Amino acid sequence: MAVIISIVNQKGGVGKTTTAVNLSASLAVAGRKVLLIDLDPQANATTGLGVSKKELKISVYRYIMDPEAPLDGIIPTMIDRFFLLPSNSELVGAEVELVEADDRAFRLRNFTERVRKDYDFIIIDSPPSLGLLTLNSIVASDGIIITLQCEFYALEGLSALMNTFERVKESLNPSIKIFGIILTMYDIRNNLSRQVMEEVKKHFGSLVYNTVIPRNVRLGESPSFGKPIILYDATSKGSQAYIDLAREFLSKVGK
Amino acid sequence: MAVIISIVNQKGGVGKTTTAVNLSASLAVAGRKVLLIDLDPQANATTGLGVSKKELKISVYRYIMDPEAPLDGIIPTMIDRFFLLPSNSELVGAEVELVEADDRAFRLRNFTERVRKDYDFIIIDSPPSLGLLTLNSIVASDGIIITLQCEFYALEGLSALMNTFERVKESLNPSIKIFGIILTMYDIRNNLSRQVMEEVKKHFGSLVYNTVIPRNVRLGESPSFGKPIILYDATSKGSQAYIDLAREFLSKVGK
Ligand SMILES: Nc1ncnc2c1ncn2[C@@H]1O[C@H](COP(=O)(O)OP(=O)(O)OP(=O)(O)O)[C@@H](O)[C@H]1O
Ligand SMILES: Nc1ncnc2c1ncn2[C@@H]1O[C@H](COP(=O)(O)OP(=O)(O)OP(=O)(O)O)[C@@H](O)[C@H]1O
Ligand SMILES: [Mg+2]
Ligand SMILES: [Mg+2]
Repeated sequence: MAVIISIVNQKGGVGKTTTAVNLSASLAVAGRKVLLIDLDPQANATTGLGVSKKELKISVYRYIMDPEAPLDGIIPTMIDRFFLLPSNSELVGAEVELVEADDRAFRLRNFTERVRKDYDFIIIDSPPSLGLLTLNSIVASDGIIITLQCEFYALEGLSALMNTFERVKESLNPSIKIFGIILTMYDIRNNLSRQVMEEVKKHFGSLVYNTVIPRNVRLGESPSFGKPIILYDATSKGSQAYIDLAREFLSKVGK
Repeated sequence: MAVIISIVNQKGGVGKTTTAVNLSASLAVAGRKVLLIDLDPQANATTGLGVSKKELKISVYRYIMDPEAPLDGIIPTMIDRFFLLPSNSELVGAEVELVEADDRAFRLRNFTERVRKDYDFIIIDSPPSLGLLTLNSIVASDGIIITLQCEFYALEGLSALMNTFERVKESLNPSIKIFGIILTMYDIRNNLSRQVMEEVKKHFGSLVYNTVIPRNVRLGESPSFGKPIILYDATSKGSQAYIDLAREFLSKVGK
């Protein structure tokens, strides 16, 4: 039975996709079977794994509209045991199309419950908003991971995210947990990074992962080659950090 | 009569708010009367100018729901001639509340047309999505400015943004123009930055501003002090870049 995790933060550009892709790849390399679901109409996780969103015939949109549809939308990646349910721009329409549907918050969950037995982990990349897609992601999950860029605006948005989390926990998914907060794009030369880190550790204590993802040029380059960092440059600090993160994650979820 | 501009890009974290705040401040310092509208429920432009979103009694939400409401929601900033229409989290509800309204794409425009005569420039900061709020922003504007982080994923999203722009131009706002593309967080040490810049200049030519905003730590620090960069550190490369940008902008729009 898979553990299902959403990578969330409504603040844009804080490393959600980079973490979803590279944590998934690192878990697969560590021998786990992983499904990455790209729930962002921007489809960055899809492109970052070398899949052309324009040529896609089936995307996650099909399963949001019909959770019982045949599973041929799930595609392999270049890493063994690592599968992707890709996205494309048709997902943009879902938020409006589902406004009237009573089960609009449960569409993704209906799909993930169906495939949960086939994987060790299901990781969901969400868009930069607290709308219906992110809601679907949190409702479908056992826990959330918050990626937090070490910057002022990113810290600012944390309380809104926590409020949304509490509301979902009370009404839609009582068993959801916070698996942790991951600090991303940490720049050791920059005071602001250190101040944000100290502030977050003060408020959230042990929820904050010990593994910190440094700002690393190779992480920004790897999606342009359609590869996770471990295939693009396994010797880089970025790749090493995501391997460390996968190890810490496995010990925290007890697998 | 004000020139009205939206700062847009559905990709998150690409410098929309930083550009909206610092271009507005630099135009005000150059003697223009400017209204900055924060149309993002995250309210980063509001916080970045030292305004407490929790204590706000009136936000832009009031004018989206009632464009004829009294104008006491517009507040002065610490810079002469620079005014703010702040945001807070009540704006989150607008997208769903307006789904049935026939004029849902024109709400902000009804407000900006009312106040256009009072300013030289109205600048609108939009959220990281192509939803109803960003649609309102584009429909209310004479032109859009696209902030583009010099990274692969940011470049990737440009075609989706251009499609949305064309659709709005055809059906909702035929006179809308693209005022330009501004490259942000340019890192001179990083090949990827240079490659993205060359790619963008190849496709968009003179639409790309000559002024490039460098990655600059002081720009990331200034919002935590509630100040635009020109007040936080006028000697920084970040501040100088936004002053140059304001000058280039004024010459491009002929004011
Ligand atoms: N540790 C890092 N070092 C350097 N660059 C990074 C790092 N993590 C992410 N990036 C780059 O920063 C940008 C933002 O990261 P990413 O797209 O993963 O964030 P996101 O939260 O998914 O954004 P969005 O809110 O748009 O979905 C991307 O261009 C990415 O390549
Ligand atoms: N030129 C720069 N140099 C260094 N840091 C920058 C620069 N421009 C913006 N930043 C920082 O990068 C982060 C992202 O910028 P900003 O919040 O302005 O982007 P945005 O596009 O408005 O994000 P969102 O999509 O969440 O609205 C912020 O923490 C900001 O302080
Ligand atoms: Mg993303
Ligand atoms: Mg912003």
